[in-house]
Amino acid sequence: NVTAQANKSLLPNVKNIIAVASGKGGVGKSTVAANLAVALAGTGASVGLLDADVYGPSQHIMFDVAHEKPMMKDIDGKSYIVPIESHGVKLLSIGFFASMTDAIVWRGPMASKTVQQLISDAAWGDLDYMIIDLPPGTGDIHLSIVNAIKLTGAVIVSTPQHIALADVQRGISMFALPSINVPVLGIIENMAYFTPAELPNNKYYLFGKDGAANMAKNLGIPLLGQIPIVQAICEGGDKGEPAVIGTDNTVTTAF
Amino acid sequence: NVTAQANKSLLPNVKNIIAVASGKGGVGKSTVAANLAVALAGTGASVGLLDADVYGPSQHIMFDVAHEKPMMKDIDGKSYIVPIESHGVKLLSIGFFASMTDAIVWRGPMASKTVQQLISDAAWGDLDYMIIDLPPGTGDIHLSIVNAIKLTGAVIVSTPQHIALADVQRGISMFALPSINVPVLGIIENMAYFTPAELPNNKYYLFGKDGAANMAKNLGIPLLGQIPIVQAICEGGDKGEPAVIGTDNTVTTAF
Ligand SMILES: Nc1ncnc2c1ncn2[C@@H]1O[C@H](COP(=O)(O)OP(=O)(O)O)[C@@H](O)[C@H]1O
Ligand SMILES: Nc1ncnc2c1ncn2[C@@H]1O[C@H](COP(=O)(O)OP(=O)(O)O)[C@@H](O)[C@H]1O
Repeated sequence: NVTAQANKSLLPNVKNIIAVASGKGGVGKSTVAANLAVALAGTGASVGLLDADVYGPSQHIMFDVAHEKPMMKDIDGKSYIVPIESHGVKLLSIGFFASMTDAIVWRGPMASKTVQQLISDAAWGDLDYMIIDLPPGTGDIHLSIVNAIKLTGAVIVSTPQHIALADVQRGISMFALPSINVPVLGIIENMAYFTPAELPNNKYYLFGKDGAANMAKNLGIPLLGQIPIVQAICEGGDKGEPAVIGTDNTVTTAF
Repeated sequence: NVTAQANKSLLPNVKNIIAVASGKGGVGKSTVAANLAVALAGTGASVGLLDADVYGPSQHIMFDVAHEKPMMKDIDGKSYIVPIESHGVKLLSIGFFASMTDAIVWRGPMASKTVQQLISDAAWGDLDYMIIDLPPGTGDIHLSIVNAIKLTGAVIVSTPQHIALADVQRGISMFALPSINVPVLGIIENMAYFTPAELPNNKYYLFGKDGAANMAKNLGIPLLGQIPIVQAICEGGDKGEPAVIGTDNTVTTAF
C-alpha cells in the first residue's frame, strides 16, 4: 500500500490522465479512445495514448503503425521505450510486442507487468493528456493501472441497449470503490443511431434509443455525447486513420 | 491427460454439442447462440444452451429468466442442477449464480470450475443439441471446456470489418491446435448490413462489406450466413424474447 502510494508518482510530466472504459467489448471503446486522442492533439495539446487493452490491442492498427517496432533510448543510464508517433499522438500498445496470431498469450500477471512497463519504462516526455485504452469490463489490469497512476478520471463508453447497462453499472461501481476512487467524467453513448445520406432527417435507433443517455441522467453523470453509426468511423478504424467524426468535439470540449 | 480422455465422456446423452465462438466481444455471439438454440428447438429438436460466457453472461437475460433460481434434483443419491426451461430451450448460465452487480467475481480457476459443474452436475437429460456460448476470444475457459466435452464443432461469429479478422484467425488457430482439434463448422457474418424499411432495396454496409464472408471463402470454411442489423434482434435481446430472424434458418439447416 505504501508502494501503491509511491507508484502514483509515475508519469509526473503528464497533466491529465484519462482512462477510457467500457462495460463490455465491441461498444467502440478503442475507437473513442483513438479519436479522442487525435481530436485533443488537433487542438494543439501534446497527447499520449496507452493501449492497455491487453486481450485485444488495436491502437497500433487504428493508427496504421502495426508493423513498427518502438526504439529504445538511454536516459541517465536507464533504457526507455520510445513511443511511436502517429496522427499527432504518441502511442504505445502491447500490440507492438506480441505476434499477431498468438492464441493465448497475455494472461494475468504477465499482462499487468507489461502494461506497467509501458508506463514506467517509457519515454513519454511532457504531455498535456494521456489517454488510456483499458480492457473492456473490470479486472486485474484495471486494478493494477489504477494502483500505478493517479487517474484524472474515467470516461465510460456504452451502446444504447438495456442489456448493456448492467455492465456499465459494474464499471461505475468499480471506479467508485474507496480503494480505487476514480471520478467518472462522463458516459459516451456510441452507435446511438444511423442516418442514411438519402434520408437525412431519419434516425434509425438500431441498438435502442437513449439507453446510456438515460442512465447518465439518472446517475447524475455527464452525457459527453451520442455518436451515430457512421461508416467512415469504421473504415477509419480499418484503414488506420482515426475519423474524428461528430461528437469527439463535444467530448474534447468536455475536457 | 487420461483424465481429459475420461472426461470427454461427459454429456453422453447429448447428440451434438456445438460451441459458438467469437474473436472479440460485441459481435453478436451470444445473440447468435440464443437464436440458434431457439431456431433448432423450433424444428422439434430437444435443445440445451450452456452460457459459459463467464465474464459477461447474458443468456439468462436474453431468455427473460434472469431472476429464476435453478432447482436441485436428486438422481441416484447425487444432487443435480435442473436447467431452467424457456422458449423451448433448457438453459444454464453462470448468470443465475452471481449477483448482477459483482464487479470482479468470475476469474480464472473459479470460473472454469463453475462451468464444469454446469456440465457434469446438471440434469440435462437427452438432448439432440447443446449450444455452448463461449467467452469471446480465446483462453482458459475455452481450454477447460474443450478438455471436458467432445465438441461436435464450433461456429465462429464475426462482424465484417477487417480489424476483426485477425481475432477470428486467432480463434480458428486455437480450434486447429492438435490438443484441441475441434472442427470449425462455419463462420457467421453478423451485422453485415442495414436495410431501412423506407428504402428496401438499399444495403448500408455500416461495418464494412463481406469481410468475414471473404475470409470464410479464402479459408475454405462454410459461410453459414450474413445477418443484417435488425432493430428487432436487438430489442429481442433486451426484452428476453430471441427474435430468430433471418439467417438463423440458414444456420439451422446447416446443421
Ligand atoms: N460510431 C461508430 N460507427 C461505425 N463504426 C463504429 C463506431 N464505433 C466503433 N465502430 C467500429 O466498431 C468496431 C468495434 O469498435 P472498437 O472500438 O474496437 O470496440 P471496443 O474497443 O469496445 O471493443 C470497430 O470496427 C470500429 O471501427
Ligand atoms: N444482427 C443484429 N442486429 C441488431 N442488433 C444485434 C444484432 N446482433 C446482435 N445485436 C445486439 O448487439 C448487442 C451485442 O450482442 P451480443 O450477442 O451480446 O454480442 P457478444 O456476445 O458477441 O458480446 C446485443 O444488444 C444484441 O442484441
